[in-house]
Amino acid sequence: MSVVAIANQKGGVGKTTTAINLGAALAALEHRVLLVDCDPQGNATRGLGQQAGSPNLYHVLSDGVAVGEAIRSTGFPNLDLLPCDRDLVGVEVEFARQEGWQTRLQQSLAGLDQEYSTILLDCPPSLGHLTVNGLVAADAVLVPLQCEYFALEGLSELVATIDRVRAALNRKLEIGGIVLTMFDDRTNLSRDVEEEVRRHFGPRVYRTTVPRNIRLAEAPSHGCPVLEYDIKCRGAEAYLGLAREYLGRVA
Amino acid sequence: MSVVAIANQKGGVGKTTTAINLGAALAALEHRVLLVDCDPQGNATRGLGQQAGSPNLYHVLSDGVAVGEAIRSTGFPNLDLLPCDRDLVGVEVEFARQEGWQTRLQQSLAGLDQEYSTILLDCPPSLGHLTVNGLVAADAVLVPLQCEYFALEGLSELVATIDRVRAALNRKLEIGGIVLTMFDDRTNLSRDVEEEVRRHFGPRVYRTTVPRNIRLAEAPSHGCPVLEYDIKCRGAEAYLGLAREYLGRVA
Ligand SMILES: Nc1ncnc2c1ncn2[C@@H]1O[C@H](COP(=O)(O)OP(=O)(O)OP(=O)(O)O)[C@@H](O)[C@H]1O
Ligand SMILES: Nc1ncnc2c1ncn2[C@@H]1O[C@H](COP(=O)(O)OP(=O)(O)OP(=O)(O)O)[C@@H](O)[C@H]1O
Ligand SMILES: [Mg+2]
Ligand SMILES: [Mg+2]
Repeated sequence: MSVVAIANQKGGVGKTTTAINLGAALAALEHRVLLVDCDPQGNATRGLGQQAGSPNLYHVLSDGVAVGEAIRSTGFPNLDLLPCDRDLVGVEVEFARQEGWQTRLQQSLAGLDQEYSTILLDCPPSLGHLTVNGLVAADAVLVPLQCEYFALEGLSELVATIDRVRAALNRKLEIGGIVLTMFDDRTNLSRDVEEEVRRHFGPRVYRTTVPRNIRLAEAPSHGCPVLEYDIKCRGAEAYLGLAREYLGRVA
Repeated sequence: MSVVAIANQKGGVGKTTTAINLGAALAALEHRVLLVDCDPQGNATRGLGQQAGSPNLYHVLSDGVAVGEAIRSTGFPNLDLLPCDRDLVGVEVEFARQEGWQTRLQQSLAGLDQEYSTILLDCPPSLGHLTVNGLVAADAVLVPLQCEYFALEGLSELVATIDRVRAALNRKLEIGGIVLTMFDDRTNLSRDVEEEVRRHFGPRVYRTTVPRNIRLAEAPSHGCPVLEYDIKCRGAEAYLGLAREYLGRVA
């Protein structure tokens, strides 16, 4: 089983869109996938047409409820969800006062090896307690990177945080890969950012890039992954390609 | 003097782009503007071609350094900057352990009435201590709203937070307006979101919408507002129109 944190403190770069659609693509390729919504915005939960209900991730992290009681099916074969909602913010406050909070998610997810081949963690746009919990629980980080200036600026900070977590809390943590998102091949900006990222991070950058494609933004309002909403669109093609490249890398 | 918090916990909706370019447009219309970068990402600082240096906002909030010592000129007439960088994250941790932290920014900005007609606060993508500090210091909130599903989903949470801050900490706080950003009139998604937001929030939604315009995403890599980078583009036109509409509302 691999646990992958989908993280980037820059907002709106495609973390949730990647978590939902890479998850669904891996599930379509017959892999058992669990998507954990670690962002109190609850976008991964809502984007799959679900409500958090109870128990959810808050109860798992705060009250020690068994993870199996909070996991729900999504209706999409091989893709399950551990949902959350705004209440998850409470964990940020509670963790600030506790010792040993860093490994709470890691401990909750232990023992799911037999049930899932991949667990994806959708992280919030910050480097706070919830994202750190995700980085400690993960084997690797998948970094969605919007091909724009502010997103590029924030990359060094994210890499520094990953290095700190690896040194102090999770020796196995590595950058599994950087995925270029919202790529618009008609603009110099996208191409310039791509060139700089590939020059700097080399083979850690996925060959597959995700184009800007309105169908990806429409699918969540229908409560389903893009593979279900419009399998022929460029967004669906990109995430299937990304899933195949991901599997090639972890094999 | 008006203090306006530019806030929305949804990531990547155009908070920083609105702070920089509305600020520059008001400055171009001969209003003295101070832009305060309240986001540890430091995007408003970098987007204006500046470095945080020292002292910066962290030192003002944490060590009580006088705000005047941290304010810098931007080179753009009538637009000054109170910069920050990653160190500002320290404030989130320190505030969690203190009483009365909510009014720290409000107190720091008091006494600037003679120098500026408008102070804009660029908030991070969260509803944590820094954003609450911004909401307590503000007279009104300007909410940039990306015309997409996840952004719409998060609006009720933001409104609830504003109501809580008004009731407990800042009686004068109101929603100054909602600005539709990254509007793409070729897509149904943008039009559907616009229709729903105008139906629900009525006159609180600015008539001016900001179109998706690549020049807005290019300008920060040149370290200047779009008015300086390409005054003839649709992005510059939109923010000048927004500035005029804003002035008409506060007059
Ligand atoms: N490749 C794409 N093409 C077009 N729209 C996209 C694409 N990827 C994401 N989007 C849309 O862009 C917006 C931001 O994406 P998303 O919410 O997935 O980012 P995020 O990093 O999870 O944001 P946050 O930082 O708030 O968690 C959403 O409205 C989403 O539907
Ligand atoms: N109207 C627009 N047209 C095209 N690109 C835009 C527009 N507004 C903002 N952008 C670009 O979209 C990205 C997100 O915008 P921005 O960083 O201003 O959002 P934000 O809400 O401040 O993000 P965060 O939540 O991380 O603080 C940036 O790369 C920016 O340059
Ligand atoms: Mg997200
Ligand atoms: Mg910003």
